[in-house]
Amino acid sequence: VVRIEHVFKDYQLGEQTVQALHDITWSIEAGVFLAISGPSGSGKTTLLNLIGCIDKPTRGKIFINGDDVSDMSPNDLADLRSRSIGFIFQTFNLLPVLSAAENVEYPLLRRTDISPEERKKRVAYFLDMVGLSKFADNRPNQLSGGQRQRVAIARALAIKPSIVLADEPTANLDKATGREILSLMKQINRRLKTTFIFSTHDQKVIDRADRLVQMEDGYITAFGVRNES
Amino acid sequence: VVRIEHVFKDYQLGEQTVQALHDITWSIEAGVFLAISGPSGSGKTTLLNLIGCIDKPTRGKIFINGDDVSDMSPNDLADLRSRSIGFIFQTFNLLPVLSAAENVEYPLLRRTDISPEERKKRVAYFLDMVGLSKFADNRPNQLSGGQRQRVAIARALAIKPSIVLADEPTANLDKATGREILSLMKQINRRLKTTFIFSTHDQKVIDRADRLVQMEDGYITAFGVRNES
Ligand SMILES: Nc1ncnc2c1ncn2[C@@H]1O[C@H](COP(=O)(O)OP(=O)(O)OP(=O)(O)O)[C@@H](O)[C@H]1O
Ligand SMILES: Nc1ncnc2c1ncn2[C@@H]1O[C@H](COP(=O)(O)OP(=O)(O)OP(=O)(O)O)[C@@H](O)[C@H]1O
Ligand SMILES: [Mg+2]
Ligand SMILES: [Mg+2]
Repeated sequence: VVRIEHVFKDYQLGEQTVQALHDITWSIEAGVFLAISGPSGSGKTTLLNLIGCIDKPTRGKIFINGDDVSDMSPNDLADLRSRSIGFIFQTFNLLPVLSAAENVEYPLLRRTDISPEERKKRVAYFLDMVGLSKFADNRPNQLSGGQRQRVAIARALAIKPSIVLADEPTANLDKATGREILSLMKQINRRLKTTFIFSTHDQKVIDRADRLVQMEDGYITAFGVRNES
Repeated sequence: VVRIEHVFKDYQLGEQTVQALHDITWSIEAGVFLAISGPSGSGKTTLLNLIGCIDKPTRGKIFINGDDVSDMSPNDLADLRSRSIGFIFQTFNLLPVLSAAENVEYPLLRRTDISPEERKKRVAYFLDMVGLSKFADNRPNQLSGGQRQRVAIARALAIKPSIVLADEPTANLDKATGREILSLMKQINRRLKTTFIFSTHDQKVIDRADRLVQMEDGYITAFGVRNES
């Protein structure tokens, strides 16, 4: 469902060029529960941003569902993201003037195929799934760190995308809440065959993944497959 | 070093009053390594903000080094914070237009007792301690999540404060980096007798704490003391 071919990502820093990703080549099968781990600064977020089409590689190609994303217009990419890719950002990126419910609803507004009633139903359902029904009207600055993270999670899941990109989705959650969220995602993965791609430092997530990738200094250093029941 | 007496914190949410903290009474001895744990939304950040004097209780009193902070002017509080309290925020709160080094230096600019040479020395020293010497000139948007977290940590430690308030300082760090940062803080705690107060979901931090507090729904539900070598 995701194919990455000889992808490089460079950043300019003053006069220097920083190589954040080197020669990444990789295929991700549909329906996997994949964890990318690696030290701070190793390139996990950079890679997720390229797969999520919110950034472009310096070299190389990325294919989502078989389509070359470098051929797509900004409008096509925005459509792709609102239909197929749910992104849970490391820094949440909630809209401060909107309530929790409005934040969850926001990406659905673009979807002409979803009725207003269906939209409201999904918002209520996913806020409930992450334990935040009582906080639907709170704005982000009226929420704790872990509550904001859960709004970001509900927002990505409510799209019912084919691919969920989750950048450290449990970093700000206590163990019990983290386990609940992980089980929710596993359920969705099993029932709807949604592909989950995590960047994570959390051993709980790594333990429940069926594919593992290790990164270091912008390289992929190991691939692992686990046969899970 | 910190005394909290019958502290309550309420928030207005539309017509409702949300009680985020109930009747917190607690004394924290100088030089402890204290971890506050509890579910997402239980009030940890709220409590840290009150101890750090960046918020005021709705009722009750807070004493820092014996002084009642409700008597202090905004200027006195700002001085107190720039001298005695290092705060590592859950959302880092770095200044986007400044480099990593400038962000670490920022609270020191207010300190007329520290020479420019001493300031530069401290910035270099603490950036090195958190493994970011090579990233001194990067701005926050040119840093990974864990790198930003480490800049926030260096910024708080460079003040050499008597109290460090750390709101989930390892949430975005891989295990190895998290352990290094924790050992650094333990060293500072032992050598300089700095008081460390953590809000955390990380078992590694809890395991190295000599005082533990559990919170739930705005109440303290348990206190623990560990006799550590
Ligand atoms: N705009 C930029 N300019 C220069 N360097 C950058 C920029 N963005 C990221 N980097 C560098 O790219 C490297 C990879 O960053 P990335 O955010 O992908 O790391 P990460 O694996 O997600 O780390 P963490 O676990 O800390 O979140 C880092 O060393 C970072 O300093
Ligand atoms: N400005 C506000 N208005 C209304 N409610 C608020 C406001 N700020 C915080 N709250 C509520 O106060 C409670 C405690 O929040 P706090 O940020 O202290 O939790 P926390 O223990 O730090 O959680 P986490 O582990 O998720 O970071 C939460 O339920 C939150 O929704
Ligand atoms: Mg990252
Ligand atoms: Mg918090």
